[in-house]
Parts: sequence; C-alpha cells; structure tokens
Amino acid sequence: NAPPVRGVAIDRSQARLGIRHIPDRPGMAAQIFALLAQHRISVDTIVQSQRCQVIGGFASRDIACTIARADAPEAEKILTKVASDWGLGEIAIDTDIAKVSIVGAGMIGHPGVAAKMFAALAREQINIQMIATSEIKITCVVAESEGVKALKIIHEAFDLGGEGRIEIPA
Amino acid sequence: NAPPVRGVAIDRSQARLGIRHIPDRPGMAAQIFALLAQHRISVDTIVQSQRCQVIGGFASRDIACTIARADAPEAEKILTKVASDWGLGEIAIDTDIAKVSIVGAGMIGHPGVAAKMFAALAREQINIQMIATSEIKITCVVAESEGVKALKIIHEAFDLGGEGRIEIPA
Ligand SMILES: C[C@@H](O)[C@H](N)C(=O)O
Ligand SMILES: C[C@@H](O)[C@H](N)C(=O)O
Repeated sequence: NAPPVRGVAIDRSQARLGIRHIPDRPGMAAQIFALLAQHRISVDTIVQSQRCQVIGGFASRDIACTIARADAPEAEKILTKVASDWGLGEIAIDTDIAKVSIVGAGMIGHPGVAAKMFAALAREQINIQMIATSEIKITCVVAESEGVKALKIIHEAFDLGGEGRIEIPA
Repeated sequence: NAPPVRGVAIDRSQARLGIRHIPDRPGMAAQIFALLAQHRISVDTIVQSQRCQVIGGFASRDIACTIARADAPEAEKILTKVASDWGLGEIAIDTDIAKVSIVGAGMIGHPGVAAKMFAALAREQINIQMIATSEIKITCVVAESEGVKALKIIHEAFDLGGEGRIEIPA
C-alpha cells in the first residue's frame, strides 16, 4: 500500500508575479499568458481564485503565477506597459519566495494529506502565501527564508526516507 | 516528440467551496482542511492567491477548493458553524461548475500551453472562474452549462484524438 506522499521538493529559483484586478471577462487570462509566452517566459504555477472586487462597477479577479526569477524584471516590464490599456490593476513581483511541494500518487483519495502538510508548516509558524494542488502534487509558496525549514518539517511529518528530498537552489 | 497535451477531461461531479477573509497567519489553512478531513470530505483542487483585503487592521486571504457535490451541504454547514470563532468571512458553495483539465507531460517547458487553453475558452466566450496548474495538468473551472462546449473547443484546439477525452458526469 504505497504511502500517499513519496517526496518533498523545494524550488528557490522562482518569483511570484501577481496581477490584480483583471476584468473578469473571457479572453483576459488568454491575453496575459499569450504575452508572457511571446516573450518566451515560462510559467510554472498559476492560481486564480474567487472574485475579489467589484471595481468601478465591474467584477475583477486576481491571478498569481510563478516564473523563473531571471524572467521577473521582463515580465513586470511588459505587463506594466499594457496594464492601463488592458484595464489591469497592479503588477507585482516578489522574488522572496520558496516553492515547496509534496508529490505522491492519488493524494486526492486521502482526505487529510493537505491538512497534514499545512499543519506541519503551521507548527514552525511558517505562513502559507499561495496554494495550488493536483491529485499528485500539493504546492505551497512560503517566504524564501522559511524554505529550508519548511522542507525539513514536511520531510519529518511524512516520514520521508533519504531519497525523499529534492532541492532546486536559487 | 510527444505533444505537450495528450488529453482533456471534464468533471461535473464537483462543487466550489469558497472561504473568504481567512486571517492570514500560520495555522488557518491547516485548521480548515483538518476540519474537512475529520468529516471525511475529500478536497480535490485548492487555490489560494494574493492577499485580498486588510479587514479591521489585519491581512486576510481567500481560499477556494473543489469538493464532491454530494459533500457540499455538509462542508458549508461545518464551516459556517466555526466561521465566527475562527474569524472567517463568508462560506460560499457553488454547485454550478464544471472542472475542465488538460493533461500532458512537461507542459511547463512549453510556454504558451496555458495561453492556448485559455484562448480556446475565450473563443467560445467561456469565462474562466478558477485556475490551478502543475507541470502535468492545467485545470480551469467554468460554469457547468459551458462544460461540454469547453471540452469540445479544447479538444479541437489541441488536435486530440478520439481517446483524448474523459468525462466524469454529474
Ligand atoms: C479573470 C480571467 O480569468 C477571465 N475570467 C478570463 O476568462 O479570461
Ligand atoms: C491564509 C492561510 O493560508 C494562512 N496564511 C496559513 O498559513 O494558514
């Protein structure tokens, strides 16, 4: 019976790109990510959640994604340039992040795996800034200085063996 | 050279559970998901993005996740019960959703895959409500009535063969 979680990874080579107040109508996400792709900027994690705001009468949402830290200045520049024409709000870059992920097969079938990862981080007072999940991966973004501590505490919490850790340095 | 996208799936058996204005300090996500797990409620996709608000002097974030539609009434009930003690904002359920996902190996290495999926949806005027990604999967939540149209347009956009579609009915 394979344990639901088989490894934990940390990636400190990324930055968070946040785009606020995107008009919530079809085509906006497409436009933003097409622009990044045209500039050869690979996007790793993308999260978009509930409507945050009704600004000036129309609904908008925020999107956050992670990109290579080296691409952050260009991403910020190209999006800031179109922000006013496209009706976007603030474009923000945060390079002070570490992306910590647990991987395993079929975690969906195990209620409590996400809670256990979050609880491990909470025990070390590590604040969770961003979350994205799939059946085989749960990703949390934390402050970069907390990355190694996060890796260790999750490693312990899930009893991972020597080969259970993967590090991508900054 | 395997195409980055090998299939598209639709799941109409889920509901979105949204929890607003969660005090942004360690332990809150853990507490919420531990409660759901205690009630045997499996959570599929979880997204948490930027800080939305500073409410009454402290920062808060929203979390959205998807759960089985059958679990929605109980999830809403148990979270509404603790909302005031835990300082949570509104607990909202939306059953009118379809979760559409594209799967493939190494999509991260292909800038533009996400943009292409979003553009396909935009062509049919389908609004994207929620987004979560990993290297092998990009998930969009759309209105349930748009689900089948979304499946078809993505299928076409990525030139998927007959075996490229998976449906999980409501
Ligand atoms: C906000 C953005 O995702 C928009 N809803 C779209 O479909 O493009
Ligand atoms: C909002 C919630 O994710 C909080 N930051 C936590 O770490 O639990």
